Amino acid sequence: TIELRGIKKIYKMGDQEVAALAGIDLDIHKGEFAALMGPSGSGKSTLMNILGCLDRPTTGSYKLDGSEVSHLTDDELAYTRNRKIGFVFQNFNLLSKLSAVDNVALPLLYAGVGRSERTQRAMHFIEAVGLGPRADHMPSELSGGQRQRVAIARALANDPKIIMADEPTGNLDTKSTHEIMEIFEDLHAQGRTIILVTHEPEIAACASRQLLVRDGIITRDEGRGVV
Amino acid sequence: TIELRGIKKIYKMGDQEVAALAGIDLDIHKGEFAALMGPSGSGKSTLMNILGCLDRPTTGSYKLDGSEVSHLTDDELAYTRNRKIGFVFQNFNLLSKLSAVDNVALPLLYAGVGRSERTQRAMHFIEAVGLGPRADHMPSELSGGQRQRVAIARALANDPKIIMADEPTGNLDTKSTHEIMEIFEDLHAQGRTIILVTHEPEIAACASRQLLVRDGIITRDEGRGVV
Ligand SMILES: Nc1ncnc2c1ncn2[C@@H]1O[C@H](COP(=O)(O)OP(=O)(O)OP(=O)(O)O)[C@@H](O)[C@H]1O
Ligand SMILES: Nc1ncnc2c1ncn2[C@@H]1O[C@H](COP(=O)(O)OP(=O)(O)OP(=O)(O)O)[C@@H](O)[C@H]1O
Ligand SMILES: [Mg+2]
Ligand SMILES: [Mg+2]
Repeated sequence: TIELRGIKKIYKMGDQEVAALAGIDLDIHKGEFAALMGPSGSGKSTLMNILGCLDRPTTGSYKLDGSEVSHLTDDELAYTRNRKIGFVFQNFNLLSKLSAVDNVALPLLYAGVGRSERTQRAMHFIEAVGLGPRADHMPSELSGGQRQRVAIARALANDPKIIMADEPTGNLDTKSTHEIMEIFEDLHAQGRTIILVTHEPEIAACASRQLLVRDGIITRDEGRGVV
Repeated sequence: TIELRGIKKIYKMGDQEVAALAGIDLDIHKGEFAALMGPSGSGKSTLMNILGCLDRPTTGSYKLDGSEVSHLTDDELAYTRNRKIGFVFQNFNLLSKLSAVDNVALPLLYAGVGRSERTQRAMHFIEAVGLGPRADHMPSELSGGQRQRVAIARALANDPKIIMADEPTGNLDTKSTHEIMEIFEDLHAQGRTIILVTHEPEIAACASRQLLVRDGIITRDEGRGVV
């Protein structure tokens, strides 16, 4: 369960302030499938980064499964990110010196999984996103949509209970998009929580809950509590 | 005018070969508006990079306005890229140490435009893509869609005759997408050549010519010669 209260993220630029998030109250229950939409620059990635424990709010409270995230130690935070949350970044964030399969295996390495099991599980997800023949390519030897799919595979590798994906199909053709959405729908059917940012209405329609963000606040919230 | 004959791009990986482009013949006339579609990994960005004089084919001929590109000196190639072609990269390629407006002004700097005119023209395009209030932000202080729009503004800054855009609206919401497509349609109405990669059929529909790429070759080509 995710509980945000009064979340603000304010950047100081000289004597100006940019409020990326201007006061977010949000509850997301275990097993929900929520789509986050809104104009470019409205605060979606900022909100996702806070939900994913990758960034801290300027003010406000974030309780994840009952624990206040701002009170967690760095080790506890890293553990939460590694075990509980699978995060797909808007700009992929692959490590350029690791091959596709090694990028996907990285969360498993951090989780202490042994080498042969790591390779086996990473290859399972590499193949699930259609990149078997590209497993040993470096990120610079992959197309944009292939890198995006490696980022998706990496988010799923550690079998997380919560999947947060920031525009996971922005660089994908229709067929690859459908394949990825089927993966998310399967994971949701298994009881996982899915939060996905998209600007495409047909993708948002796959979710049971629809949130609209504008100028750092949530202006619409439909389908709450539907699992 | 663009004339490609027998264009191949082959990557050697150990004892394997990946044919990103497997033999492209293509004519694009001045003033055409062409959309390039195809599955993830099919060769679209590779083709765009060759068209944009950013990469050389393994074999084949590319004549741009009658001149064989492979025979141009480095200086002539740089001049061509700077003056004739505005290129929007799939992954934006902004310089992280320059602000948004300075990124947009960079092609003008290379073209020898004086400082105050540079700032004026760069701001014109920054505002055209809706980023006036973000002109002094660094790329790391911008959202994904804002960076994409800076990349678009930069491609237009030097008033190029040919605009090549690789998935320019992949990270944009519907409203921003429409604004960008209006800009491209205006530029086309002024007689410029536009080549744009997209995976969205509604965007491809704005073009008069539709090309489909699969496994490194062109498998469909409709609307040829329509200007
Ligand atoms: N440096 C490289 N070494 C080996 N293979 C490469 C290299 N660069 C690209 N490729 C391969 O060439 C193929 C074409 O890549 P390209 O980037 O042109 O695809 P694309 O059509 O733009 O895909 P997308 O829609 O995902 O952006 C891909 O299968 C990719 O894995
Ligand atoms: N480090 C920063 N300093 C100042 N402003 C910032 C910084 N990072 C983000 N912003 C601003 O915060 C706002 C929200 O950014 P965010 O990345 O969350 O938007 P978004 O909804 O994800 O947009 P997009 O759909 O384009 O990806 C934007 O207007 C952006 O310019
Ligand atoms: Mg974003
Ligand atoms: Mg591409």
